[in-house]
Amino acid sequence: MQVWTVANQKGGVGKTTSAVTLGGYAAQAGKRVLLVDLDAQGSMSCYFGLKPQSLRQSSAELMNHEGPISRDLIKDIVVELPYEGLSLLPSSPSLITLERTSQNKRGFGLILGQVLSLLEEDFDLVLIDCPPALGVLMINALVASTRLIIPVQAEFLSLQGFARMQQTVDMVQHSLDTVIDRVVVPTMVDRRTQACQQTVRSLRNEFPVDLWPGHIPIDTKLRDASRLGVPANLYQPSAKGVRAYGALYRYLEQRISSQ
Amino acid sequence: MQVWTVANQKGGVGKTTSAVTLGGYAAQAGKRVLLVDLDAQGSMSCYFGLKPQSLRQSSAELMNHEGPISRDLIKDIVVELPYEGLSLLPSSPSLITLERTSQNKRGFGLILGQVLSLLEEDFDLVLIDCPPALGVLMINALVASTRLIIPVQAEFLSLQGFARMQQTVDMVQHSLDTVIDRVVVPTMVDRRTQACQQTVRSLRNEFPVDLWPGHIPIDTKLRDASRLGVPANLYQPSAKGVRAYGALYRYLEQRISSQ
Ligand SMILES: Nc1ncnc2c1ncn2[C@@H]1O[C@H](COP(=O)(O)OP(=O)(O)OP(=O)(O)O)[C@@H](O)[C@H]1O
Ligand SMILES: Nc1ncnc2c1ncn2[C@@H]1O[C@H](COP(=O)(O)OP(=O)(O)OP(=O)(O)O)[C@@H](O)[C@H]1O
Ligand SMILES: [Mg+2]
Ligand SMILES: [Mg+2]
Repeated sequence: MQVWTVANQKGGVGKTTSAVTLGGYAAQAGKRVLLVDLDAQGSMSCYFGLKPQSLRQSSAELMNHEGPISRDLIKDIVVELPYEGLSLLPSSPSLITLERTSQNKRGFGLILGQVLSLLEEDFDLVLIDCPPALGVLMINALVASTRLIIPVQAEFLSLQGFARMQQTVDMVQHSLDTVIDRVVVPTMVDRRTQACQQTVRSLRNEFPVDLWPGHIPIDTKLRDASRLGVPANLYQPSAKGVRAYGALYRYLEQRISSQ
Repeated sequence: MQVWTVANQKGGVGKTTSAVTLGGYAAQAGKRVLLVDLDAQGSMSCYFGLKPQSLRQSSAELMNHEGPISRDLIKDIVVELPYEGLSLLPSSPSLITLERTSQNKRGFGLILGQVLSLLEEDFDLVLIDCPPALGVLMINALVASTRLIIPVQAEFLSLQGFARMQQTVDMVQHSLDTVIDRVVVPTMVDRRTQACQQTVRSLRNEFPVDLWPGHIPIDTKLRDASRLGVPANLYQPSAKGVRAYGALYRYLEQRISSQ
């Protein structure tokens, strides 16, 4: 089972859109996919028409759970989506209190990893959507992952927090003595503006190894898909932004086999 | 002294851009303006060329301070910007730990209000930029404020967390027995897309009282200004997105006098 985290503490860079759309392509390729919503605002859960504030159980119950967690409990909380091969572990607003309450619990960073290890037989790929913050939830996701996908909007304010993001990943990698494969994905690229092209070029200079050679263009079809609650690859596969995510998914698959 | 908070837990909706650009217009109108960066990722500080990770002192020192805070200490930390009437209380990455460490401190939500009350004689307007999260930093900002400006991107994923934002503000208002004037500002509106116009219309139905009758259009000049570190009203005052912020500033000023 592969576990991919999609994270960046900068807000609005396309984390949720990337996690859902890649999940859609993986399911279409025949994989059994689990989407995990770790963001208290619940964009990924809302994308599929769920109301995080009224769900009885969510990812927060698993993270907050006292005592051992059984596979049956997790399977109870996971929602099967009406799209072949796609399931969702929804979020709830109470995730926000975890930042504060988990401070003193030893080993709190390992919980999500333990939960997902119980699902080895059930899924081929897990995609985790993170909130825009460098907190305990992102640490949990990094610890549980084999790969980190970092969507970056190709413009000034979005690049500022980037170096700190890398430091957090280095710290997690160092303390676990593992390697997390990092892939940086330029998103919402508007070819028409000069500034955008300049930023993509400087990204290539700064991160030659981790940067995906392609980019995701601005495409309103990706927004329309979120409003309709359909993975973009099933909604408008020929749209340019959607096709770009298809190319990204194939790149990530091929990158696994050559690791 | 007026204190305006700019907040929305949804990421990338234009909080930092709104706080800086409104601050620029207020300074141009002769006000003494303090910009406060409460976001650990420090977009507002980066906007003006500061490096939050290497600042010796920041808003985090004030929020973490043991014992009484003097006006001199605050004035030491505040940076005068090279633009007439504009000063900045910068952020630092250590703000992120406040979410976790402040849990047990009684009255932690009141600290920022106490700090700003020491500056009554020094500034006419304070604009607070918040991180994309419903946490203790946003609570601090709301407690210290007379007004809340909520930028909302006119599209599906951005509207989902909106109701919860309103609940948080209701809770703060109720516990302090005060009224915070709320103004919802549609941002990054792209008139060309059908979905956008539909969403702005549904915003008007849902929040008839609090919604600013105008909107901020998509305008790359606002991004260019952030890259150059210049308030947008001084960089390209005739650009359509910049002019829209001018209209918003005038609306907010007139709304004060009629309260
Ligand atoms: N390539 C694209 N073209 C056009 N719009 C896009 C694109 N990618 C994402 N969007 C839209 O931009 C907005 C932000 O995207 P999204 O919510 O996925 O970002 P996020 O990083 O998950 O935000 P948050 O930090 O709040 O979690 C959404 O309205 C989404 O529909
Ligand atoms: N009206 C606009 N037109 C075009 N670009 C805009 C507009 N307003 C903001 N932007 C750009 O969109 C991006 C997001 O804006 P900004 O960083 O101000 O949002 P934010 O809500 O503060 O994000 P965060 O949640 O990370 O704090 C920035 O690159 C900014 O330059
Ligand atoms: Mg998201
Ligand atoms: Mg910001």
